[in-house]
Amino acid sequence: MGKVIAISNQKGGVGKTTTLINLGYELSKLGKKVLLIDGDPQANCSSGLGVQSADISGSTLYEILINKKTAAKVILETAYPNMWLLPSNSNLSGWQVEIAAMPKREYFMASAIKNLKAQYDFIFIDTPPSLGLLTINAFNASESVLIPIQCEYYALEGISQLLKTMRLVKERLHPSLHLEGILLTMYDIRTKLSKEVADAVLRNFKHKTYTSIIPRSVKLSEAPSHGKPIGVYDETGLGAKSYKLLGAEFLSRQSVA
Amino acid sequence: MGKVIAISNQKGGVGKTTTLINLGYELSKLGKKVLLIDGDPQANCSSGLGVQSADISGSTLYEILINKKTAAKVILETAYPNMWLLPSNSNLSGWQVEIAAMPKREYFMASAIKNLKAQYDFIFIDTPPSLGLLTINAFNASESVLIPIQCEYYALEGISQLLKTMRLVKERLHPSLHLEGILLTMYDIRTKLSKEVADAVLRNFKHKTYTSIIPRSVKLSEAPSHGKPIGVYDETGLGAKSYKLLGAEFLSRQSVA
Ligand SMILES: Nc1ncnc2c1ncn2[C@@H]1O[C@H](COP(=O)(O)OP(=O)(O)OP(=O)(O)O)[C@@H](O)[C@H]1O
Ligand SMILES: Nc1ncnc2c1ncn2[C@@H]1O[C@H](COP(=O)(O)OP(=O)(O)OP(=O)(O)O)[C@@H](O)[C@H]1O
Ligand SMILES: [Mg+2]
Ligand SMILES: [Mg+2]
Repeated sequence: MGKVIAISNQKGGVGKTTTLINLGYELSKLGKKVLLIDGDPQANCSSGLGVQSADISGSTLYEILINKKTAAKVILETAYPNMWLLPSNSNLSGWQVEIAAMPKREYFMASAIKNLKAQYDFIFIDTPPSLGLLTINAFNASESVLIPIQCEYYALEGISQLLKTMRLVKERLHPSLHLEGILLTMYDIRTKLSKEVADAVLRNFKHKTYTSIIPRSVKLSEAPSHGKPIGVYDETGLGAKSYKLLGAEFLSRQSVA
Repeated sequence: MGKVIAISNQKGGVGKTTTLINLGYELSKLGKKVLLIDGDPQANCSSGLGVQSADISGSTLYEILINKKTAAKVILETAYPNMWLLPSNSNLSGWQVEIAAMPKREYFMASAIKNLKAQYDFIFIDTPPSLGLLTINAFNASESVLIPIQCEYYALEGISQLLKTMRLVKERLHPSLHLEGILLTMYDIRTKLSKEVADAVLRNFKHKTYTSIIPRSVKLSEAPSHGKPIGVYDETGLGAKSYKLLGAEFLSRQSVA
């Protein structure tokens, strides 16, 4: 039965979308069936895999959430055998306003995707850099949350706010929600700052932090402009190796649960 | 009479807060009286200037917006003669939900700060990485919007969404809103990608894009952990020089309006 995991951090630009695409790809290469859901109106996950907004007009997560289309009609194959994409475009940003006053507004995404679990091993949901209704919906649709943390000063500040929001969701909306893991990203070996941030995270969350660390790598920032995961765009580089290690570590932690 | 400018881009991690602090500081060194308003519940602007959330509890932008305190009681002096800070903490994130159903909810910030204009030459408002109620409030409180754009692939995608939102705000809520300028940030001279993104931005927005470009610089990412603007933390480095050039160019564009 598929496990649903939200990738979230309200701090912007920390590597949420990059981790979704590349962890998803590495797991698909290890034979797992993976669905990526683009839950951010910026739709970077869709464009990072080469899907342009004009190609999917009227056939996105938004149409599923408003019951206009079924998921089966919207889900796209990718160029990679075990990986599928449920795309989005900027229409999704209007949805939060449309449903703001509706009852059970926090659970729309959960009910929209519950029938998909049986078809995949893992379903990852990308979230926008905020703790608004889209992110809360993604939390309620997920079993756990994977938190990328950029190895920079501001990134430390936001962790307590994010964990507080997760606790509130767990207490009030979704009791089984838990932390999947913390991933250190954009680690720059040239700077003291990266080490200081990494040490601080490990002091507080040692058992929950992946030993695989994603280095800052220009190739990783170039890959989305080619619409490819790093494991395809620059297979032998540091970026690809680090996400490959993460994929293996992520899987090994599943059985230990 | 002070000019109010929002610094905004819904794409996360593009250098909004970094530009607010450092452009503000450079203008203060040129003799302008500058107020920085932390309009993001992440409160990175406050912590980037060394102000910790516990020190300002009960005395932030939130208390002004709910009419519990006057701005004069909340505004802090900084270590720099011509620069002041109106701080925030995570309480601000609850405000958007509290006021979601109130009439004139888009104008609360505008009325809260209108009496401050006479005391400053420039007032800059930091915004969160979203186009929600906080950002709309900041737009309605401002004359113009300064848009930092990171020289990376995903950053290009979001510009049209941001400009569309600005147009809607201009048509429906605030007719005098205009684009202050576009700032290219985190330009990495080692990569083709930076040049491609910069060229694309210049093709579409040549007259509105500052010729001053902010390079990617480790010192810039270290400065906030010391609570200092880059012009103080690493005065002779590339980061400080680029924001100093921006300060001068920003001022020269004011008179040309
Ligand atoms: N390890 C890395 N090294 C260098 N660049 C990276 C790395 N990971 C991501 N990037 C780049 O940094 C930027 C931010 O990453 P990404 O968009 O994945 O973050 P995000 O958290 O999804 O952002 P948002 O908050 O806007 O959704 C992107 O331009 C991406 O290509
Ligand atoms: N020119 C630069 N070179 C290197 N690092 C930078 C530069 N500008 C900003 N940074 C760092 O990049 C990260 C993102 O910058 P910043 O927090 O200012 O962006 P933001 O747009 O305000 O993010 P958010 O969307 O979360 O509000 C921070 O860790 C910051 O220190
Ligand atoms: Mg993203
Ligand atoms: Mg910011």
